[in-house]
Amino acid sequence: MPQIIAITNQKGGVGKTTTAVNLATALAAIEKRVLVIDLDPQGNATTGFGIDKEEGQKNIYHVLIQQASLEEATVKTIVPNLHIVTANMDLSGADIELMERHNREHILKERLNDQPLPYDYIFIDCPPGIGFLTLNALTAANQYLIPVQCEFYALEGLSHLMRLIKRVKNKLNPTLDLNGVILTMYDKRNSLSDLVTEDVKQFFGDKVYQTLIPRNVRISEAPSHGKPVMLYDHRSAGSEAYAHLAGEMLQHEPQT
Amino acid sequence: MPQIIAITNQKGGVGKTTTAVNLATALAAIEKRVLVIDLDPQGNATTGFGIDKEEGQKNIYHVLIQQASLEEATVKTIVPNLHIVTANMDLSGADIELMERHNREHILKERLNDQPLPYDYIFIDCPPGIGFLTLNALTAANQYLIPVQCEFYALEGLSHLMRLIKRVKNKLNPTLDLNGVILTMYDKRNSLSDLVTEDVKQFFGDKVYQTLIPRNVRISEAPSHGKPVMLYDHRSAGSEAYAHLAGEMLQHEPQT
Ligand SMILES: Nc1ncnc2c1ncn2[C@@H]1O[C@H](COP(=O)(O)OP(=O)(O)OP(=O)(O)O)[C@@H](O)[C@H]1O
Ligand SMILES: Nc1ncnc2c1ncn2[C@@H]1O[C@H](COP(=O)(O)OP(=O)(O)OP(=O)(O)O)[C@@H](O)[C@H]1O
Ligand SMILES: [Mg+2]
Ligand SMILES: [Mg+2]
Repeated sequence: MPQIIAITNQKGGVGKTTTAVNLATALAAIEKRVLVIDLDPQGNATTGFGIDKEEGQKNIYHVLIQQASLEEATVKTIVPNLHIVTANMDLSGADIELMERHNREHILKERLNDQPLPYDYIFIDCPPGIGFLTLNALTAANQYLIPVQCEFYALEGLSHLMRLIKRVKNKLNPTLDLNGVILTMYDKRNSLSDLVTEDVKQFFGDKVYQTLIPRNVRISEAPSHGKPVMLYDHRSAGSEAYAHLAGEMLQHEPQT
Repeated sequence: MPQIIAITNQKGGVGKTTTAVNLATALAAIEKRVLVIDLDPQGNATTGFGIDKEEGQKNIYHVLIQQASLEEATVKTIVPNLHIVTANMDLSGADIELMERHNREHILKERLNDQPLPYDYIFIDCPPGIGFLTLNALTAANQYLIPVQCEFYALEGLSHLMRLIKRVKNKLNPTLDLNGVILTMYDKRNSLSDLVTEDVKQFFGDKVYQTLIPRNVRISEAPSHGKPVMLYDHRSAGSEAYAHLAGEMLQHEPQT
């Protein structure tokens, strides 16, 4: 049974996609079999692996409306051991199209349960906001991971996020567990980074990953080359941080 | 007739709220009468002015469900000439609650047309994504303003945004005009900033504001003090940039 981890935070621009792409790559690099599901109509995770979104490929939208199985919509990436189910703007229509469906928040979960999942990890990259797609991700997942940008507004949004998670656990997915919290775009020159780090550690205790992801220009350049930072510049501080994070995640792995 | 400007970009974390708060403040500082409507359940614009979201005052949610008029939900801010209609997480329920309403994208427009609007500028801070709230903002507005972060993913999202705008103009609001594009978090040490700036200028021509908003730590610190950057540190590069932007916006003002 793979670990199905939703990467979520309703605040925009906090590093959800960057974490999905680079953490998945770092785990694949140490021989874990990984699947990334891009569940954001922006399709940034798809672009982060250099894949063309408009190529007519079956994607997560077709899986949700049952025009393709998960397997049919899965493609290889440039990273060995790492597959992806892509997304594009068609996905923004899914919310309205599936409005009348019974148990509409369970659609992704049902599609995942339809067949064997030959992966150790499945990461679901969530869009910003708290909508239909995010609820589907949190219902399908057995864990969730929260990237928190080291900024004030990102900190403020955490209590909302936890209220939403509580509602999801009560009504949709009682087994959903917090995998951890990752601090992103940490900048030691900016006193706000330490303020946020301290507050987050107070709120979440030992659920906060020790690895801090630094603000690193190579991380933000990598997507324009269609590569994860580990392939774009493996010596960079950004690449090393995500490799370190992958190692830390393995230590927390539940003994199965 | 005030200029009603929706500040929008479906990409998260690009500086929508920061632009709404600080541009509005800069215009109010030169005697323009300004209203900010916080249309994001995160309520970041509300916090950006140091206002408590949970205090029980009427907010934009009550306006949309017709439990308060716009006037009843409007409060003063610490900035003279600047009022706000606040938001909190209740707003995330509006989408579902108003699902059955006829012409549901026109609700905000109707509420704005109910009474005189004693303002020169009304800025609507939109949430990330392309949902019910953003469609309401783009239908109520006579102009839209696009903040673009100087990053690759933000650049990639522009063509989606323009497709959405085209649909809005065809179906919901034919008079919607582009006010302009603002480049945010410009960092001259990062070559990506120039790459994005050039591409955006090619795409939008003279609709791109000359003023570049620099990445500036005082801008990101200001919300934790509940103040726009102009009040928090008016000598900072960030404060000056937004003051400069306000001046530029006035030059473009249609002669009414
Ligand atoms: N550690 C980092 N250092 C530098 N830039 C970063 C870092 N992490 C992310 N970025 C950049 O910051 C921007 C926001 O990150 P990203 O798009 O991953 O956030 P997101 O939460 O997925 O956004 P959205 O809410 O739109 O889905 C991107 O342009 C990305 O390249
Ligand atoms: N010019 C700047 N310099 C430094 N930090 C900035 C700048 N502009 C915005 N920020 C910071 O970047 C983060 C994202 O900005 P902001 O929240 O305004 O974006 P947004 O588009 O409103 O996000 P969302 O999509 O979640 O609504 C915030 O923490 C903000 O303080
Ligand atoms: Mg993303
Ligand atoms: Mg915002």
